[in-house]
Amino acid sequence: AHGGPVQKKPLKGVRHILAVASGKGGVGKSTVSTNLAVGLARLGFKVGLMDADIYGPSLPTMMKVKGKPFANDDRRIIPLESYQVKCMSIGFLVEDDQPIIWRGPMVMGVVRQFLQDVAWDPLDVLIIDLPPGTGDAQLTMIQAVDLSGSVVVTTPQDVAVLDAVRGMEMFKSLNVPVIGVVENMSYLTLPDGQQIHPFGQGGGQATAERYAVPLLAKLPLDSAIREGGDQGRPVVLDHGESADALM
Amino acid sequence: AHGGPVQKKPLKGVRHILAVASGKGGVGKSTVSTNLAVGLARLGFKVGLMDADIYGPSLPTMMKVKGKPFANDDRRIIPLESYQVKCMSIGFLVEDDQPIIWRGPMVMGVVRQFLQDVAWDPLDVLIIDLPPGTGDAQLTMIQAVDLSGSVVVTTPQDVAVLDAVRGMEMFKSLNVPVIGVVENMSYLTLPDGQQIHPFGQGGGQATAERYAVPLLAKLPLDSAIREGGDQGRPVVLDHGESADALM
Ligand SMILES: Nc1ncnc2c1ncn2[C@@H]1O[C@H](COP(=O)(O)OP(=O)(O)O)[C@@H](O)[C@H]1O
Ligand SMILES: Nc1ncnc2c1ncn2[C@@H]1O[C@H](COP(=O)(O)OP(=O)(O)O)[C@@H](O)[C@H]1O
Repeated sequence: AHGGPVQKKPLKGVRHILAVASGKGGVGKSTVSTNLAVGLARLGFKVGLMDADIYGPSLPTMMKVKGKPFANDDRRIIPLESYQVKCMSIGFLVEDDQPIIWRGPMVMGVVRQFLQDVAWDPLDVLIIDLPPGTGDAQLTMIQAVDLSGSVVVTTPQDVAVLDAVRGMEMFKSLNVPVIGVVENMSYLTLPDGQQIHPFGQGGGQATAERYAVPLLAKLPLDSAIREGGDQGRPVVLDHGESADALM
Repeated sequence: AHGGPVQKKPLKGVRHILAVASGKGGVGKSTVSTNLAVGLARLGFKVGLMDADIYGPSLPTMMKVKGKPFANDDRRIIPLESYQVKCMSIGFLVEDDQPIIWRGPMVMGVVRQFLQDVAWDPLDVLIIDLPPGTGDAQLTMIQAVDLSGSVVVTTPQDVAVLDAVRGMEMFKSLNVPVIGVVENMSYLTLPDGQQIHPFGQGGGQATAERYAVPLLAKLPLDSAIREGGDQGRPVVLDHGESADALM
């Protein structure tokens, strides 16, 4: 009834496929995905960004891009472009305020389309912003693609480690290399320069050490990052340093 | 193949059923659910708390409760008790670090069991901590229960309103009354007493106004709240005020 597992097809003309995942929502996974994509594009790479969060697409807002995609002569869907990144999101196809009442097979149908029917190539890297969490949908999506690697985004608190570990276990069980862990909202710098830790400390490090992968970055809680997301202008365009830390 | 939609059965001996939802993860929905449950129990009500987040159960950590539930003589599952709240979570049945690789029909089977086969009664209120988001799973769960009302948890930023609206639309389309909106992480009080807004302002108010429901509370970003969650001792037990705001 589900249309069966999706075949792992390599994507023609796409050199690397990188999944960005989180064990739970709200850790800044989409923020990291969009800034990573735009940062790499600024460095000259050909980048694609696929918003695979079918239920809560954030790409249209965060990349300030909207519109109905058209098909090209080969009947493949042309991704919409923003900040030199080729983008695809279910948000381009549905109204913002309607919950997307998808049943399982329809969800996988859409993901399959995003992978196989979109004219992505040529790309150096396609970044897949997975839905938050480690459930059925995430599993099926990962199994549908030949992933070169993955990044797990987490926050510093102890309880976040449990969720991040679920993300790491998910990739491990599917034989996908984890490039590293990104700890977001690590600290907040007060006006007087003092650093405080509203979300605790150490979660990213603990997760990275447990799986012997690098802690790629500790990103601060910074209203510039949030405003970048709200305004649809990823902060890496104006504040390159934290992205370079990620590269 | 899914076992069909679940029949909306009233739960015998349970007076009110309240769903706590969010348009996206990480807004503090489970924090609000656990503190609401414990706060109401402290006021003398008979309270149940069902962790319906099958993929990322947080109840065992936040309520410091774990163990294999037993069946009673009527072959109904006895909820585990914590802080005078009857609790049920998939976390009692699986190992913490394994991603739960459920396929759709299994998920709904578990939810059905949690509703119909658990010895909840007698209860004044059963609080259902829904999975974050507004997808297929949430829809099916809401349709399975005769909900008295719901609460939508959000954060202050503009982009959060879009997600919160999806939550509101979901309840509206299913004819479930929304009791109100809770805005979490509204402000951070610095050591010198100054209030700052790391997550922006106004999202909760905007959502509440748009649907003409009350903004029930604006909860601060407070490490005591996070530590309460991490330690499994909901903050309302030691700092009753913010919960009273919710009641
Ligand atoms: N480092 C940060 N500082 C401030 N706000 C942040 C930061 N990272 C993310 N945010 C904000 O937190 C919210 C959740 O981030 P998002 O990327 O949507 O999380 P996820 O994809 O994990 O659900 C967004 O409003 C975003 O702008
Ligand atoms: N008001 C708050 N102040 C500080 N930390 C908070 C607050 N509300 C939630 N948290 C923390 O934020 C994280 C996410 O909260 P959680 O309740 O799990 O969100 P959700 O259920 O929406 O995914 C947890 O670590 C929690 O302790």
